[in-house]
Amino acid sequence: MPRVIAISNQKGGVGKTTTAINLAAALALEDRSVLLVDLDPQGNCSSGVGLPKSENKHGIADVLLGFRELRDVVVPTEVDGLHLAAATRELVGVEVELVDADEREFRLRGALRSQASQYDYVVLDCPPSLGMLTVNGLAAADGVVIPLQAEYYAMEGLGELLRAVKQIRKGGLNRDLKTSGILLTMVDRRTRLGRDVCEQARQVFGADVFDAEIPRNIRLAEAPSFGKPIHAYDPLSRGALAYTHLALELIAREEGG
Amino acid sequence: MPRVIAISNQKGGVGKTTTAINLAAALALEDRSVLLVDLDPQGNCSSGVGLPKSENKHGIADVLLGFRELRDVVVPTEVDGLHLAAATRELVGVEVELVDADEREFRLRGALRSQASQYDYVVLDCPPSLGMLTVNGLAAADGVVIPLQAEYYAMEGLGELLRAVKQIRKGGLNRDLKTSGILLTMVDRRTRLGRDVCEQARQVFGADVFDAEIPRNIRLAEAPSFGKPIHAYDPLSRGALAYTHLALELIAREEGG
Ligand SMILES: Nc1ncnc2c1ncn2[C@@H]1O[C@H](COP(=O)(O)OP(=O)(O)OP(=O)(O)O)[C@@H](O)[C@H]1O
Ligand SMILES: Nc1ncnc2c1ncn2[C@@H]1O[C@H](COP(=O)(O)OP(=O)(O)OP(=O)(O)O)[C@@H](O)[C@H]1O
Ligand SMILES: [Mg+2]
Ligand SMILES: [Mg+2]
Repeated sequence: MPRVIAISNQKGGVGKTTTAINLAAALALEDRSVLLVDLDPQGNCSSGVGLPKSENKHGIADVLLGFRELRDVVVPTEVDGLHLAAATRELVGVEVELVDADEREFRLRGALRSQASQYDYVVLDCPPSLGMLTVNGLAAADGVVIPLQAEYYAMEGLGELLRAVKQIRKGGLNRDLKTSGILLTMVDRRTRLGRDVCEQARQVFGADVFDAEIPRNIRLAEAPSFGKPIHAYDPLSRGALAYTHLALELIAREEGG
Repeated sequence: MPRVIAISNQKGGVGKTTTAINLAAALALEDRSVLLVDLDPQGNCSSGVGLPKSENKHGIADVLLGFRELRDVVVPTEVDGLHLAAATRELVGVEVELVDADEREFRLRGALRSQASQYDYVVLDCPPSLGMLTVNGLAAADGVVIPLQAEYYAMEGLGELLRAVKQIRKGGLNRDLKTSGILLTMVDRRTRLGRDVCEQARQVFGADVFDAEIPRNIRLAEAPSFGKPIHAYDPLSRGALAYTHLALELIAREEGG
């Protein structure tokens, strides 16, 4: 069975998609077989690996609504070993369509349990909310990676997300859900704010915070316009090295050793 | 009747809250009477003006659910002429509670039409989604200001938002809704990406793009941790000057002259 990792934070613009794409790519470069799933109707994850939402006929929305099997919507990406279950235009309607549906929280979990066994990791990019798409992601996940932008508003919302994760675990939706780790993103240690938030996060959350920090690095913001993960766009950039560091740390946490 | 301006973009982290707070403050400093409304369950707008969600007993959620009148939840802020209808913990449940309610899209519009006549401007901070809270905002608004972060993913989502605004206008939810303007935010003209996106936005959207650009300025990210708009935290910063420029431009567009 694959290890399923959700990348989630209801705060917007903290680096969820950037982390989902580049962690998945870095894991594939470490010879893991990886499925990336775009659960955000914005479809940034899909376009960030060169498969924009508007060009995808089928995707994860078909699986969540029961129209297609997961294996029928998965496509390869430019990176060896990295596959994608893409966003399509239909994804924006899924939350409303699932309101009265059976097993609505477990649609993704069911599909991954039965049809993703050939992967070592499944990485889920979640939208900036705690709605039904994110709930599907958290119900299907073994662990959640929480990108934390090194700024004030992001710190403020973290408590609410940790409470939601706890409710999903204790409320029975997913008894095994753990926090894989908190990832400091867009870190600029030249600013007092950047240093303060990093220090505060490590003090408050201790070992839950990954050693790996993702620096603010313009190459990470440029890569999506070429539809490439950072390792394919600029493999020697600070952004690429940071996501490789994260992948190695996650492998150590997940696989032991 | 006040001019109601919604600050909206479903893309996360593009500067909606920063724009709502600092535009509202800048308008108040130009001797307008302003009501700021926090429609985002995250409550960043409320804490950004020193009234964090956890400390507010009543707020806009009570008005949307019909429990209180608007005048009973409005509170003054540190800035003369700037009032707030705050977020409370209950706001996170409002979208679900309105699913089957009467006039669910028009709750905010009704409250503002009947109880906000003493204000010159009402500024609405919307969450990063196109759900019922944002729909309430767009249905109540005369104009929408769209913050556009000068980066790739933000440009990608803009078409979808403009389509949604058009649907709200042509579909009858709000026949008078216009785009007040597209605001370039977090602009760093030292990077090629920043220059490219600004140039592209002005080419494609022309006069719809405000002249005022908001530069990336660390003082704007620091101010919320003190619960102050930029003009109260660092009135001579580039961020404060840029939001003043925006307020003057909006006044010229809205009031003529
Ligand atoms: N470390 C970084 N350095 C520089 N830019 C970054 C970095 N990480 C992300 N970005 C850029 O910041 C913006 C926000 O990141 P991203 O879109 O990944 O966040 P998100 O949390 O997925 O947003 P949303 O809430 O809309 O889903 C994007 O334009 C992205 O390219
Ligand atoms: N011009 C700027 N320069 C530097 N930092 C900025 C600027 N504008 C906003 N920020 C910071 O960037 C982050 C994102 O901004 P903000 O929270 O206002 O975006 P948002 O669109 O409201 O996010 P959400 O989608 O979560 O509601 C915040 O930490 C904010 O302080
Ligand atoms: Mg994203
Ligand atoms: Mg906001």
